Amino acid sequence: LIELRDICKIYQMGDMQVRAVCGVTLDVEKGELISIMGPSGSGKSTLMNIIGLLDQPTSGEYWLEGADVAKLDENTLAEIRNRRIGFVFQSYNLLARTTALDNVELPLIYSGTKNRRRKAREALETVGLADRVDHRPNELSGGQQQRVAIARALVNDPDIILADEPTGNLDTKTGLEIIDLFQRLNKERGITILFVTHDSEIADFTRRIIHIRDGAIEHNERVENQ
Amino acid sequence: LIELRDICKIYQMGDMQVRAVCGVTLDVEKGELISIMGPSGSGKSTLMNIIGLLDQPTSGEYWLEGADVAKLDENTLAEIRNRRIGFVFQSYNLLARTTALDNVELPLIYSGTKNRRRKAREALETVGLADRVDHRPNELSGGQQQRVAIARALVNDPDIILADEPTGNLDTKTGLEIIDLFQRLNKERGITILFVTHDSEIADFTRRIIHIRDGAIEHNERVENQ
Ligand SMILES: Nc1ncnc2c1ncn2[C@@H]1O[C@H](COP(=O)(O)OP(=O)(O)OP(=O)(O)O)[C@@H](O)[C@H]1O
Ligand SMILES: Nc1ncnc2c1ncn2[C@@H]1O[C@H](COP(=O)(O)OP(=O)(O)OP(=O)(O)O)[C@@H](O)[C@H]1O
Ligand SMILES: [Mg+2]
Ligand SMILES: [Mg+2]
Repeated sequence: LIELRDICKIYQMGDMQVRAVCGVTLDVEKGELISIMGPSGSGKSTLMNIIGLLDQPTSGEYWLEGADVAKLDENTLAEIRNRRIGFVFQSYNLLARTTALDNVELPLIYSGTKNRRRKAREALETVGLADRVDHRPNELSGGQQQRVAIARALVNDPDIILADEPTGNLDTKTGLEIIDLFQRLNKERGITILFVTHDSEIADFTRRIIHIRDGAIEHNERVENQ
Repeated sequence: LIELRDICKIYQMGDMQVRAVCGVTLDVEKGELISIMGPSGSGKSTLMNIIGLLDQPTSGEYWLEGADVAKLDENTLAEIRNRRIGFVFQSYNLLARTTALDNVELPLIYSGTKNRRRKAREALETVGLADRVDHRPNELSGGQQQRVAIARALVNDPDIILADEPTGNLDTKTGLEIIDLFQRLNKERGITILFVTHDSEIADFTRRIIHIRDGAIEHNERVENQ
């Protein structure tokens, strides 16, 4: 499903170069449940943004279901981002003046889906926020904002979910409920899921852990105790 | 040092009331190292904002070193917030168009401190960001932004540090380095430290854990293994 070949993302800062990621080669099969771990600043979000079509690599190739992403036009990319990929951002990226319900409804407006309001409401229920639908982000706790971002990523029934540290602001119990939800989506609907986490307990729920350090893949770990 | 008596914070949403916290009575002695734990949405940030003078309770009393906070004028409050309290926000609250160095320097400008640039640089070194001082927030990873927020909270040598989930976006190793730093500030300089965390491993480094649920203190736990 996802093939990365020698991916590099290099930022030019004045006369210095920051190699956010470099030399990343990676294959992800349809239906995999993978976690990505590594130190702060090691390139995890950068890699996720490239996979999620939110950023372009400086060099290297990215094939999504056999199509060379660099050759796709902007409309096709926008369509894939909206309908096929659900992205949970590390800093949520919610619209500030907009209620939780409207934030979650937004992808459904873009995809022209029927029954938007009902679907958005159900997604919020799934993450335990049925009683917070009319709150704006600044009227929500940090973990509640995080869950709105999760609900929004799920609402268009994507076949790939990319979640950048989806439980960082959640207590252990709520965090496990979210991971349980991801596991069920993966098992029952075959959704391919990659998430970045710092929590090894949570990584143990996945079937493969990719360890990243200094912008490169250090090693791949099969999780055996399934 | 800190005395809260029957603190309530209630938000009016249309004709509904949201009781973010209610009935919180709490004493914090000078030099304590305390963690606050509880489910997402249970009132931890609300409580921290009241203690940090960033928000006023709907009812109840707050005595800071014997002074009734409700009776202090705005200048005194601003002075205490700037010089005596270092606050690490759950969502960092960094200035977007400003480098890490300038973000950390800001409290020093307000307090009219000499050698600002050097002190800001040292604070960033302490959190491992010596090579990221000229990056703006959107040129930093999530965990790097979190560490800039931590550096900024320390730079004015506060005697109280309030940290709202300071390790939520940090890998285990970097998170423990930060907690180690807090422990040292507490032991060596007697700084009173309260932090919110979801990580019980991190809470075990403190000497008292306050458990919060549904806006109220459920119980106080002494940590014995010191
Ligand atoms: N726009 C940019 N310009 C310069 N450097 C950048 C930019 N964006 C990211 N970086 C750098 O690239 C590196 C990787 O960043 P990235 O956000 O991928 O890290 P991460 O692994 O997600 O970290 P964390 O766990 O802290 O979220 C970091 O060292 C960061 O400072
Ligand atoms: N301005 C507001 N208006 C209405 N309700 C609010 C407002 N701010 C916070 N709340 C509600 O108050 C409750 C407590 O919020 P708070 O941010 O203190 O939770 P928290 O314990 O910090 O949670 P988390 O661990 O998710 O950060 C939440 O249920 C939240 O929805
Ligand atoms: Mg990141
Ligand atoms: Mg909070």
